[in-house]
Amino acid sequence: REPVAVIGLGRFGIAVALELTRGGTEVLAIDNRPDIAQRLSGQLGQIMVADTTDLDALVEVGVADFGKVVVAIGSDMQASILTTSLLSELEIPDIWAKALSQEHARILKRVGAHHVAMPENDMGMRIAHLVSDQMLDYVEIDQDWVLVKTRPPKELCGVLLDEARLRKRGIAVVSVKPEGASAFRHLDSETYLSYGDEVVIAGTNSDVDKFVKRV
Amino acid sequence: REPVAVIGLGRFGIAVALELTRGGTEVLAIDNRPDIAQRLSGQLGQIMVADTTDLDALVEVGVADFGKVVVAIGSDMQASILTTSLLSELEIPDIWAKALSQEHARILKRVGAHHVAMPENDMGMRIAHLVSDQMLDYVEIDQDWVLVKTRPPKELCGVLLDEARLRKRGIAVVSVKPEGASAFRHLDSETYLSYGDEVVIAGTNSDVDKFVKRV
Ligand SMILES: Nc1ncnc2c1ncn2[C@@H]1O[C@H](COP(=O)(O)OP(=O)(O)OP(=O)(O)O)[C@@H](O)[C@H]1O
Ligand SMILES: Nc1ncnc2c1ncn2[C@@H]1O[C@H](COP(=O)(O)OP(=O)(O)OP(=O)(O)O)[C@@H](O)[C@H]1O
Repeated sequence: REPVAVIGLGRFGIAVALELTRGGTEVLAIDNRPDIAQRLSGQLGQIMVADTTDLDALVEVGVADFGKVVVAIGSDMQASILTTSLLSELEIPDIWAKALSQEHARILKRVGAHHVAMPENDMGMRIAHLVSDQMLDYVEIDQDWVLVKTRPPKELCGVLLDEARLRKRGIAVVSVKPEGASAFRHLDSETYLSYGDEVVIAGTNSDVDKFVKRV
Repeated sequence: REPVAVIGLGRFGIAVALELTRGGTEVLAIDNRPDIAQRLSGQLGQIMVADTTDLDALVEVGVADFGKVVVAIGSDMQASILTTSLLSELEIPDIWAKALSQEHARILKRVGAHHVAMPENDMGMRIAHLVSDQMLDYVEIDQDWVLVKTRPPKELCGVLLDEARLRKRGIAVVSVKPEGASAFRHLDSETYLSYGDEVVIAGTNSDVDKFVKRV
């Protein structure tokens, strides 16, 4: 499994580095603040202090040999753009960068980021759906394809699940966690849902929206 | 549809307020910085300037009548906790708050937040999986139930999809976006996958992990 370099150890960068480490991926964590490196030295394998807007420093800490680098520098837009641009010059094949805004995201892509993430923005959209629609979870897995965790609408409770009929309405019930069960599972050929269950539903935004509204 | 008050218009708060507004929910947006209120006055219906750590100010802007409030104050942990605590005193029935850390999340719950979100942390975890496992998307919809968007593993390409066999390995292929298609759709009774397709797969962390590894 390929090692990954994570630059910038704010909350986002730390989460990336820790989750990679938990999954068995070797991580090189870099930040220009010595106090941050100090604080994390217990939790992360390898931490280096470097200013990544400096090409020599980047090469010196060994980033040039990495196949994958995550630029998790947050509020300093200039440092984030400059670092990304240098990584692109070093021909790093897979560069991920955190963006603060759509404009920042455009610039990052222009200077060589292969993938851009906007954590606060994506999460804000997700929370908006949870708050207004009483879903337990809402995920846009693609442009107009969503997966929603919710209680089954009344009409689905206490009757044999008619998957063909739901399909006509653009809906598929993907998984179920029966009331009292500790985990989700796939559907059986014969499923009865009750109100205390949780289900995962898939479909387009509007099909799922119409469907869930009838809870 | 119930109106929602959003306090704190950083990147997360703005995303919540805008997405709610797009979905047709009435939003009262609040921030104590006049310049922020000024800048957003075009995009958000109703914006008020108030210091939400002041109970009188909270009551004055009308928050006491809301059924749902999102506390999106970020870096000022004290203001976030105090605001949440006051909202709880006002007996707001549904309080969502953004947390900076697990400890902050615990305190927010203790002072009355019904739901806590950690955007940078959740997104960091998600990005970690995308970077290391070459998935197109990775979502934990429950404790140990994940939905993953990916290219089909070689073994699934060019043959009739055997759902029963996959089920024995704990896997369900939930949706497919055939190469060249512009959108995802549900599976047909007879599906052939090819390498250029994208699929959404569901299962436990370890079942999906084993399965995707064989791409
Ligand atoms: N030139 C640089 N070289 C290396 N690290 C840098 C550089 N500039 C900033 N950083 C580091 O990036 C980290 C994250 O940046 P910052 O804290 O501004 O982001 P943030 O948006 O608050 O992050 P998050 O939302 O992830 O908490 C900081 O720890 C900072 O020290
Ligand atoms: N007491 C308060 N009353 C009202 N608004 C407040 C108060 N304290 C802070 N805010 C507002 O909360 C907003 C978000 O806070 P801040 O920018 O510190 O968070 P952040 O973590 O950077 O946010 P994000 O990650 O969402 O961009 C700011 O616009 C700030 O003005």
